Amino acid sequence: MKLVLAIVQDKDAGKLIRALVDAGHRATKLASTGGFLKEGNTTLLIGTESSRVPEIVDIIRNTCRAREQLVTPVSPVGGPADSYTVYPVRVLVGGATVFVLDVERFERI
Amino acid sequence: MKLVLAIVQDKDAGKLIRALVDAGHRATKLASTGGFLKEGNTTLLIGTESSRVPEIVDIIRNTCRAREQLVTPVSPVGGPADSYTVYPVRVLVGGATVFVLDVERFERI
Amino acid sequence: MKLVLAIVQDKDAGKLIRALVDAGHRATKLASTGGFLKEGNTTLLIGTESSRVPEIVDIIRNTCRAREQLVTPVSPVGGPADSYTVYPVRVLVGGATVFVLDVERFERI
Ligand SMILES: Nc1ncnc2c1ncn2[C@@H]1O[C@@H]2COP(=O)(O)O[C@H]3[C@@H](O)[C@H](n4cnc5c(N)ncnc54)O[C@@H]3COP(=O)(O)O[C@H]2[C@H]1O
Ligand SMILES: Nc1ncnc2c1ncn2[C@@H]1O[C@@H]2COP(=O)(O)O[C@H]3[C@@H](O)[C@H](n4cnc5c(N)ncnc54)O[C@@H]3COP(=O)(O)O[C@H]2[C@H]1O
Ligand SMILES: Nc1ncnc2c1ncn2[C@@H]1O[C@@H]2COP(=O)(O)O[C@H]3[C@@H](O)[C@H](n4cnc5c(N)ncnc54)O[C@@H]3COP(=O)(O)O[C@H]2[C@H]1O
Repeated sequence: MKLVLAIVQDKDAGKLIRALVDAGHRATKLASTGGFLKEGNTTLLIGTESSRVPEIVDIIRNTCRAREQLVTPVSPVGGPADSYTVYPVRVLVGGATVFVLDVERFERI
Repeated sequence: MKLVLAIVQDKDAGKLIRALVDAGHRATKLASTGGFLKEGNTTLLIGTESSRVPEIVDIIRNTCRAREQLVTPVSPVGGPADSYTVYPVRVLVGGATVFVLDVERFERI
Repeated sequence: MKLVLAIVQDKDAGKLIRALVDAGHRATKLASTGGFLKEGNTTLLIGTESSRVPEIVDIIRNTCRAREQLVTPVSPVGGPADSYTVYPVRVLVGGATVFVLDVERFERI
């Protein structure tokens, strides 16, 4: 048994969950926040038999996509106190970050 | 050291946490949502010594119970456009889904 | 690859995340609740290469600190029905509780 922990963008979460459920998988959704951009994202827990992990990774690959996000830093970068030229920063936010953990014991109660 | 991750129904979460705390266990609660029914549920994190895992599984077994839930599908199943017979679907929601993970390193800071 | 799961007090979460991000780490924040005090706290997920785990534990040690919390029990302890002497209880809440889990497979999608 494995536990797949996938951090995905909110825009893709609904589509990913539907695809997982349609394929017979079970998933639990947690609301989370990215440490860098401080924006809401989604952390999914997907417990599954080891043999189905590749299938789940494929579903994630097919439903989640990387997006560029423009971020305006909170304070101006460099320059004297009275010249406020703010340069927005481009950040590439991945479709998904996936961790597969081994499960020592699994119980359905 | 092990980390027990238990997904339980909100109705049983309070009772389960009280029983764990009374028995000297420590637990952290996360609000979660089921991927299929899209209803709120609870994900508990319980870090514990390996020897106490069976005791924790027993506590879960004694406080969490399976319930049948009637779900009305969003759209009518089959039939022509103007005959709207909607059949509620019965879904058995388990008392708990429990994953036990091995902890390589544990620190109290 | 390892997954560091750290449960910290809300007061320290912002400072900890900034320190992790400044050091080039990635972190995902989950809002959680302590099972005993029923107060909000923060659960952080930090995926990292094994070699960087000690560095992360140090950052946690340097930014999170234990605090004493006074808790007034909900009902008076002992005594007859009409004498309400309530004794607040001191609880030491640790700076952080840290679990390091092994990651079998890691994907960036
Ligand atoms: N310390 C840092 N220095 C410079 N740039 C940084 C950085 N931390 C993050 N970024 C950049 O900002 C994007 C959003 O990160 P955030 O932490 O908000 O949101 C992250 C975070 O919530 C989660 N995540 C990614 N890797 C993680 C890991 N190793 N551990 C825990 N969470 C992770 O997935 C979201 C998307 O991450 P992704 O890597 O695709 O995209 C990241 C990356 O391009
Ligand atoms: N392997 C796993 N990995 C991650 N989380 C897991 C999991 N197994 C269970 N869960 C979590 O526990 C809740 C109850 O699942 P259970 O299997 O008892 O009860 C399930 C099951 O009877 C049914 N169900 C779930 N997914 C299904 C699917 N893909 N196809 C058919 N029935 C499904 O609907 C009930 C409620 O499911 P829901 O997703 O709303 O809520 C699930 C989900 O949040
Ligand atoms: N092994 C573990 N597994 C999962 N989560 C863990 C954990 N150890 C700690 N935590 C999390 O970290 C918070 C602080 O725990 P700490 O042990 O420092 O500080 C604790 C401890 O001093 C005390 N405490 C907790 N559970 C107790 C119990 N069953 N009996 C007596 N005292 C307890 O109350 C403080 C606050 O506890 P609270 O539960 O509200 O909040 C806990 C809980 O959310």
